[in-house]
Amino acid sequence: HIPEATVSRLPLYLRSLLEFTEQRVATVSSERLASVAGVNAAKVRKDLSYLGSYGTRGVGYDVEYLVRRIQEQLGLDQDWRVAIAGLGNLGRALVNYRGFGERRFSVEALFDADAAKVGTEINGVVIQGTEDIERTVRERDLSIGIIATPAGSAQDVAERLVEGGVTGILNFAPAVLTVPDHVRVRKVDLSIELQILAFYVSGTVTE
Amino acid sequence: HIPEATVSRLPLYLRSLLEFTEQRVATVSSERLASVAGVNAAKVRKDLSYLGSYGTRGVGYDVEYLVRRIQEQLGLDQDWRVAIAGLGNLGRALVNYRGFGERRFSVEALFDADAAKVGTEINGVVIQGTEDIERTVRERDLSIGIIATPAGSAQDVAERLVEGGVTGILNFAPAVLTVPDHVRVRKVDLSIELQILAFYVSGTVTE
Ligand SMILES: NC(=O)c1ccc[n+]([C@@H]2O[C@H](COP(=O)([O-])OP(=O)(O)OC[C@H]3O[C@@H](n4cnc5c(N)ncnc54)[C@H](O)[C@@H]3O)[C@@H](O)[C@H]2O)c1
Ligand SMILES: NC(=O)c1ccc[n+]([C@@H]2O[C@H](COP(=O)([O-])OP(=O)(O)OC[C@H]3O[C@@H](n4cnc5c(N)ncnc54)[C@H](O)[C@@H]3O)[C@@H](O)[C@H]2O)c1
Repeated sequence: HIPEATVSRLPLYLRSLLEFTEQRVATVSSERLASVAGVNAAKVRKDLSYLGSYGTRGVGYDVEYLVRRIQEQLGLDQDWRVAIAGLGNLGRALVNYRGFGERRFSVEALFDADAAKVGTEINGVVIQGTEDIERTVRERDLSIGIIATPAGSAQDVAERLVEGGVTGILNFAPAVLTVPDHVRVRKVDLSIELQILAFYVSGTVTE
Repeated sequence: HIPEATVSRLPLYLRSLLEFTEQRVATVSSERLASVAGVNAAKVRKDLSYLGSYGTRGVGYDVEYLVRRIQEQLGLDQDWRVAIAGLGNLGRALVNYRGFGERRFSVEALFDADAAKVGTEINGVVIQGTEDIERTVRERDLSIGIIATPAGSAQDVAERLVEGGVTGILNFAPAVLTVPDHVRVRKVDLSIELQILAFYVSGTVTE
């Protein structure tokens, strides 16, 4: 059983560990990982113990072993096939973001309700109409959907994605989605990032 | 001393508490708040104890009091004046996002290096050239900068924002920024959201 707070830190550790791999660093201390994730070293050791990974006192953790363990744990040892619905400003920024491909998330299908956008291409992928969502998700075996539509369309789009077989949804639209129990929805609200930043900027003392 | 993991959950509690306020709900249990933040109820009680806020056993927490306490803690009892640099796909999506204004983050200035964009307007704000960043940040007393430029320009833009007086930076560009100690930088990487979603979709059992 891995706590949610630990899960949300694993990608932060992974990002740094991948940088260490590029710099041919073989071992890393819990202190060094702690500073990149904004927690204390004891918490890092606790987090990594959930993966059955114990460093050697005085030596640290083996970088390559940790990268493999975290990637397995996050399900990144496989390719994830992703659909994006809503190719406005946000959707286009997400399609072009290289950070997704580097983590084996491959954007395979694009959907929009605007007839003027349907049939055009971004990064080699043709935008289809929303009536194609269910069939395309099924045919191309897509497992994750990203919703970047206005709030009013989000529920309808979610239902079409789920009908086609998607089991994970990243929702940017300011709307609460109702989906079956087997589907996981993660809501992104970038104002939360600003609120956390404001906390630190306003000088409140923290751990 | 409030731990970072607690800080990052406060905006999640706040979002739900504001919804309860709209629904005229007077009190809320730690269990109810726990389910919105994806942690257990004991952790909610621990988080809220850092704010000096203790619920009454069997009754729960006073919603209005909690909203005020969390807003004070997050520095949301004041207005935050924000600049955005880089008005491409991502920057435009951020300017238009109503979620910022609802939390008292007001986008006051826009900057881009593309001569064709300078002088045009988004949401009533005129895009200025990057040479204006320092003067405008100082004159309008902006405290937060959001960087949505390509990686290669991020450091230069950060330096101009800091020169003008910004003390918090939300960085979307895939580049590590070097800033003075008094400036807080928060990096956003949306692929981290996908990695966390992938963890839950791949069915790994969690707490
Ligand atoms: N969560 C966050 O932090 C955050 C940040 C920025 C924007 N947003 C939200 O993301 C959404 C997109 O923002 P934007 O700036 O890109 O808006 P936009 O208006 O530029 O783009 C919306 C796109 O969705 C398309 N669309 C409309 N109905 C659709 C449907 N039924 N199916 C598929 N596509 C449909 C439109 O044609 C358009 O291309 C908005 O809901 C906005 O509130 C969220
Ligand atoms: N962190 C994430 O999760 C995430 C997600 C999507 C995109 N991104 C990143 O955000 C950035 C923007 O993405 P996009 O899709 O909007 O790209 P884009 O090319 O559409 O926009 C970039 C904008 O920055 C402007 N610009 C270039 N140099 C500048 C400078 N020196 N000062 C000010 N503005 C300058 C350009 O003129 C353009 O308007 C990229 O670095 C991208 O990698 C990050």
